[in-house]
Amino acid sequence: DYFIVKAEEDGVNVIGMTRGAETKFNHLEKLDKGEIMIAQFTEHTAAVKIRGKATVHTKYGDISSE
Amino acid sequence: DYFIVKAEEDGVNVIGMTRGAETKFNHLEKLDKGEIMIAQFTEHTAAVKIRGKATVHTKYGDISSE
Amino acid sequence: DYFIVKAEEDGVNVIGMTRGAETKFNHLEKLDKGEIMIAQFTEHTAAVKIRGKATVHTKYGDISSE
Amino acid sequence: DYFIVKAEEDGVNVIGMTRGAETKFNHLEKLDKGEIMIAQFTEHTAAVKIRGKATVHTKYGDISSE
Amino acid sequence: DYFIVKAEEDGVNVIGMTRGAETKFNHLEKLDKGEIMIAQFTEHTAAVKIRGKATVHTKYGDISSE
Amino acid sequence: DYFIVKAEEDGVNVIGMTRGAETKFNHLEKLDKGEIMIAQFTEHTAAVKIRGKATVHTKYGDISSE
Amino acid sequence: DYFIVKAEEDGVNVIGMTRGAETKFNHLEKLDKGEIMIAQFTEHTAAVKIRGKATVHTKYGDISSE
Amino acid sequence: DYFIVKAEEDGVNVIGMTRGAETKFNHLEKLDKGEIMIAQFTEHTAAVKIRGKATVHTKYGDISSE
Amino acid sequence: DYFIVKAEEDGVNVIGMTRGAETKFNHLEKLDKGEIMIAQFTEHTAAVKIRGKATVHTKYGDISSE
Amino acid sequence: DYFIVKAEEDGVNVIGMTRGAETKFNHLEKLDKGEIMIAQFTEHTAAVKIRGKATVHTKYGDISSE
Amino acid sequence: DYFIVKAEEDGVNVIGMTRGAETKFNHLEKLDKGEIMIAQFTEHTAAVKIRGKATVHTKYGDISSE
Ligand SMILES: N[C@@H](Cc1c[nH]c2ccccc12)C(=O)O
Ligand SMILES: N[C@@H](Cc1c[nH]c2ccccc12)C(=O)O
Ligand SMILES: N[C@@H](Cc1c[nH]c2ccccc12)C(=O)O
Ligand SMILES: N[C@@H](Cc1c[nH]c2ccccc12)C(=O)O
Ligand SMILES: N[C@@H](Cc1c[nH]c2ccccc12)C(=O)O
Ligand SMILES: N[C@@H](Cc1c[nH]c2ccccc12)C(=O)O
Ligand SMILES: N[C@@H](Cc1c[nH]c2ccccc12)C(=O)O
Ligand SMILES: N[C@@H](Cc1c[nH]c2ccccc12)C(=O)O
Ligand SMILES: N[C@@H](Cc1c[nH]c2ccccc12)C(=O)O
Ligand SMILES: N[C@@H](Cc1c[nH]c2ccccc12)C(=O)O
Ligand SMILES: N[C@@H](Cc1c[nH]c2ccccc12)C(=O)O
Repeated sequence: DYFIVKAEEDGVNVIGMTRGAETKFNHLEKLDKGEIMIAQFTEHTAAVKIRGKATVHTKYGDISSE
Repeated sequence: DYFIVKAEEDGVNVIGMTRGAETKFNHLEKLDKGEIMIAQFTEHTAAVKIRGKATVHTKYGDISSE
Repeated sequence: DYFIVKAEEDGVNVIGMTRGAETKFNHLEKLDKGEIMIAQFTEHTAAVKIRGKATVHTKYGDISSE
Repeated sequence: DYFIVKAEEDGVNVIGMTRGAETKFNHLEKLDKGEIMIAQFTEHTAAVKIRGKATVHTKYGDISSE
Repeated sequence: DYFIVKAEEDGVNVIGMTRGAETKFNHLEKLDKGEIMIAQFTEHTAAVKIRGKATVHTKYGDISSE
Repeated sequence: DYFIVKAEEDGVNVIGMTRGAETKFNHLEKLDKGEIMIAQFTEHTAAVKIRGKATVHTKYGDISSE
Repeated sequence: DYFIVKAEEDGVNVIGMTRGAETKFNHLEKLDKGEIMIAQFTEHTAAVKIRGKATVHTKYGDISSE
Repeated sequence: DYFIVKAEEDGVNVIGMTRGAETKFNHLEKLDKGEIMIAQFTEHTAAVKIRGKATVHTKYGDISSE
Repeated sequence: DYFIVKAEEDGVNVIGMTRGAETKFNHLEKLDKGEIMIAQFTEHTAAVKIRGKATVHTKYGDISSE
Repeated sequence: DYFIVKAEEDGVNVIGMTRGAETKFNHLEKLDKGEIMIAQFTEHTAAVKIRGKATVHTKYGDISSE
Repeated sequence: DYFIVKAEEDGVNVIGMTRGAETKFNHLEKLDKGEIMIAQFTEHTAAVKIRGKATVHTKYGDISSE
């Protein structure tokens, strides 16, 4: 499974959260306006948090973050 | 399987509940208004509880929590 | 497989029932009005009972409990 | 695979029938009016019998028992 | 795979037939009017015969027995 | 995979034919008018022949035998 | 995978052809008018030839042989 | 995966081509007008050539050879 | 996965290209006008090139080569 | 799973990001206007970032980067 | 998974890019106008770049390169 994040402003944060008994941040990717990140769930990333104005494209539809 | 939670207010709680014979909270993620969390079910998380005003996007539709 | 329970009143009970030769309650989660629980079937939970006024969202449609 | 039983009256019986060379009852769950039971087929339950007035939601449609 | 039998009269017979080189009856379940049986194919049951007035709900449609 | 045979007259024959290098009859089930047989393909049955007036419900549609 | 042959005249031939480096006939089933044969592909049968007037029902549609 | 060839004239050739580092003919089946051949891809047959006037029914549609 | 090539002129080339670290031609099949070739991807063939006027039928539609 | 990037200007960057506990760039492919890159997720690439004006074609729709 | 490239001019390049920690070119196939290449992703090819005027047919639609 993957999803797509398109930044609608500068400095959007796509934050990977660890898989496992602990939930910590494993990576923070900064996207500037108009940049796209296509990302999977992985052995290391079981949840993702998005901060900033972006459009997230998923199996269940397109959702805007703010 | 994954689902998406978009916070419609500050301080939304996304609470992971443990897989196994016991059911305890393994993590509490706080989302502020407009933030998005995309999360899977995992070896450690077999149920999730959402408190606060949010929209939950799932395979079975979009549901509002309050 | 998972399903979603949204409490339409306070004190909704989502009761996990054990997988195996025996059928006992393994967990009782109390939901207050507007709270959402997203839950899977697991190694430990093979059936679930819902008491109280709620909406249950499943692969086969949305069903109201009372 | 799972199905959902919603009791339309008090005292609905959801009876699990054993998997194996023998067919006996392994569990009888009593549902009162408005209660919902979501149940899977399992290693121990290969058939289910429903007595009383209920709605059964399945992959093949919604069926009323009486 | 499973199917559903709803008895439209008393004394409907749902007869499990053995899987294997031999074909014998392994179980006869009697359903009274309005009762529902949800049943899988299993290691022990590879065919089923229905006698009496019932509605059988399957992947390929709903069929009435008489 | 399974299919359903509904007898439209007395004495319908549902004949199981063996899987393997040889093709012989392994079972003959007689259905009387209105009776339903739901049957799988199995380790022992790789083909089936139907004689008599019946409706056969399959993945590819409903077919009448005569 | 299976297919269905309905004989539209007497003496329809459903001929199983061997799986393997060789292609020979492994079985010839004669169908009389109105009889139905439901048959799988198997370890021993990788192709089938139909002679005579019949309707063949398959995943890709219904086809008439003559 | 299988496909169906219906001969629209006498002497249609359905030619099996070998799977492997080499590509040779492993079998030539002659079909007369109106005959149907239902054939799978196999361990031994990875491609098929059809000569003569026929209709080929496949997952991607019906195609006429000439 | 397979695809179908129908030659729209004489001398159409269907060229199998090797799977592996190297990419060479493993086979060249010549098709005359109206002939059909149904071919899979295999252990030995990971790409195919078509020269000449043909119609190629695939999962993604029908495409004409020239 | 794969996706397609079509460059709408010169110097579009398609950046592979490593799978694993670390997230680093493993490759940067430069596309000039009109060039197409079709890329999978792999053992080594679990996320991808696109910079520059491009159209990204995915399972969830076509998305423009800027 | 496979895709199809149809050259709309002479000298279209279909370039295979290696799977693995390194990303290098493993093959360059030159297509002349009207030629079709049907290609899979493989153990050795995890991405593909197309240069020149072509139509690329994929699971996600038809895309023109220039
Ligand atoms: N460490 C958690 C991360 C997680 C996934 N889904 C979640 C839902 C809620 C809270 C945490 C999570 C896990 O692997 O399970
Ligand atoms: N610990 C429980 C968590 C759970 C999952 N689904 C549930 C439904 C109801 C109650 C608890 C649960 C389990 O692994 O099974
Ligand atoms: N312990 C039972 C729980 C159960 C699942 N589905 C049921 C249906 C009816 C009654 C009980 C059940 C089992 O594992 O099988
Ligand atoms: N013990 C039986 C239960 C059963 C399942 N499906 C049935 C259909 C008819 C009668 C009995 C059954 C079995 O495991 O197979
Ligand atoms: N004993 C038979 C039962 C059976 C299944 N499908 C059938 C169809 C026809 C006759 C018998 C059967 C078997 O396992 O195969
Ligand atoms: N014994 C044969 C039965 C069979 C299956 N499908 C067929 C089609 C044609 C003739 C015979 C058959 C087999 O296992 O393969
Ligand atoms: N013996 C051949 C039978 C066969 C299957 N499909 C075919 C298509 C053409 C010719 C022969 C065949 C095989 O196993 O492969
Ligand atoms: N021997 C070839 C046969 C083949 C299959 N698909 C093809 C496409 C083109 C040419 C040959 C083939 C192989 O196993 O791969
Ligand atoms: N030998 C190459 C063949 C190939 C498949 N798909 C391709 C795409 C482009 C170039 C070559 C190829 C491989 O196995 O991977
Ligand atoms: N190294 C990370 C890359 C990654 C995949 N999906 C992500 C989402 C957010 C941040 C990083 C990632 C991983 O394998 O998991
Ligand atoms: N060598 C890379 C090739 C690749 C696949 N998808 C990509 C996306 C971006 C950059 C490189 C790639 C890998 O196996 O993963």
